[in-house]
Amino acid sequence: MKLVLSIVSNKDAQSLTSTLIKKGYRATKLASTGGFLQAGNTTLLMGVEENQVEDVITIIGEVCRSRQEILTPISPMTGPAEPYYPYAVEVQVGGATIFVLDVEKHLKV
Amino acid sequence: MKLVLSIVSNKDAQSLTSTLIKKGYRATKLASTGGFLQAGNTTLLMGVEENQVEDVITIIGEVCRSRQEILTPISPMTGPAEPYYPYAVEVQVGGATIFVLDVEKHLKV
Amino acid sequence: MKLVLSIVSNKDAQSLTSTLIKKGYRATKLASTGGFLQAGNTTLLMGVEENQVEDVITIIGEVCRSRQEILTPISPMTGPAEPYYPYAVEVQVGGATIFVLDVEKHLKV
Ligand SMILES: Nc1ncnc2c1ncn2[C@@H]1O[C@@H]2COP(=O)(O)O[C@H]3[C@@H](O)[C@H](n4cnc5c(N)ncnc54)O[C@@H]3COP(=O)(O)O[C@H]2[C@H]1O
Ligand SMILES: Nc1ncnc2c1ncn2[C@@H]1O[C@@H]2COP(=O)(O)O[C@H]3[C@@H](O)[C@H](n4cnc5c(N)ncnc54)O[C@@H]3COP(=O)(O)O[C@H]2[C@H]1O
Ligand SMILES: Nc1ncnc2c1ncn2[C@@H]1O[C@@H]2COP(=O)(O)O[C@H]3[C@@H](O)[C@H](n4cnc5c(N)ncnc54)O[C@@H]3COP(=O)(O)O[C@H]2[C@H]1O
Repeated sequence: MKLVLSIVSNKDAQSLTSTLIKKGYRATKLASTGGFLQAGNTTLLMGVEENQVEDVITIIGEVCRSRQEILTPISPMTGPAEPYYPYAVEVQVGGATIFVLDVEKHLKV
Repeated sequence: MKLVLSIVSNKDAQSLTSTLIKKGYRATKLASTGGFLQAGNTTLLMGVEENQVEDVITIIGEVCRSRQEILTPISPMTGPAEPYYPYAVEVQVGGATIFVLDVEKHLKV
Repeated sequence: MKLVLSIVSNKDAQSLTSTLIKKGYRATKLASTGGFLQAGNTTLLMGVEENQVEDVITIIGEVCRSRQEILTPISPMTGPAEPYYPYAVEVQVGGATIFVLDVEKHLKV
């Protein structure tokens, strides 16, 4: 049993969850915030049998399309009250960051 | 040291947390959403000494009673605006899904 | 690759995240609740290269100052409607609780 932890954009979270559920997988969603952009995203937790991890990763890659966007992060040196943002950055958004962790014990009570 | 990650129903989360805390355990709660029912539930994170994992699992099992309910998940093919839900399902709710992960390093700073 | 999971006070979360991001680290924040005080705190998730874990732990320790405070937890035996809290406790707040977990697979799609 593995724990697949994926951080995905909010735009992709709903269709990703639907796709995974329709294929019989189980998932738990957490509302999260990206440290750099300080924008909301979604952290998906999935306990997955080892032999199904590759399939899950494939699904995530198909549903979450990575794309370039120009964005303005709230500068850590100023706050939201600051009307002038001195820089814009081009970042890759969408896509997914995936961590696979080993699970020593998995049970339902 | 192990990390015990438990997904429990919101109805059980408060009494589960109280019971664990009264017994001296430490816990951190995250508000989460089940992928299938799209309803709120609770993800509990607990760093637990290896020799106490069994006790923690026993407590979770005693507090979180699993039961059958008829529920209507919001269909992934429609949205909340859709007034007609074409199906109801009997699902097991309550109970807990538990993952035990190994912790390589645990420290407080 | 390791997953560094840190539970920090809300007061420290913003400056901690800024400091980590300025040094090039990536982080995802989750809003969480401490089981004992039932107060909001922040759970930070960071995928970190193994040789950078020590640096990350040092940063967390420098930014999150641990201090003593007198606090009144909402008693698990009563509820928020209860006007009389029979006890106050001195607890250590601030600081950080850190768990380092091994990551078997890390990828971006
Ligand atoms: N310190 C930094 N300096 C310069 N650029 C930076 C940066 N941190 C992030 N970025 C850039 O900004 C994008 C959004 O990052 P954010 O932290 O808001 O949102 C991130 C974060 O929530 C999560 N994430 C990615 N890698 C992570 C890791 N190693 N640990 C924890 N969370 C991670 O996935 C979201 C998307 O990450 P992704 O890498 O695709 O895309 C990142 C990356 O292109
Ligand atoms: N391997 C895993 N990885 C990550 N999270 C997990 C997990 N197994 C369970 N969970 C979490 O625990 C909640 C209860 O799961 P349980 O299997 O008891 O109870 C489930 C199960 O009886 C059923 N169910 C879940 N996914 C299904 C699917 N793909 N197809 C059919 N029935 C499903 O609906 C109930 C509620 O599911 P929901 O997703 O709303 O909420 C789930 C989910 O948040
Ligand atoms: N092993 C672990 N697993 C999961 N999460 C953990 C953890 N150790 C610490 N945490 C998280 O870190 C926060 C601060 O913990 P700390 O031990 O520094 O500071 C704690 C500790 O001094 C005390 N405390 C916590 N649980 C206690 C208990 N069962 N009995 C007596 N004192 C407790 O109250 C402070 C605030 O605790 P609170 O639960 O509100 O918030 C905790 C909790 O969210």
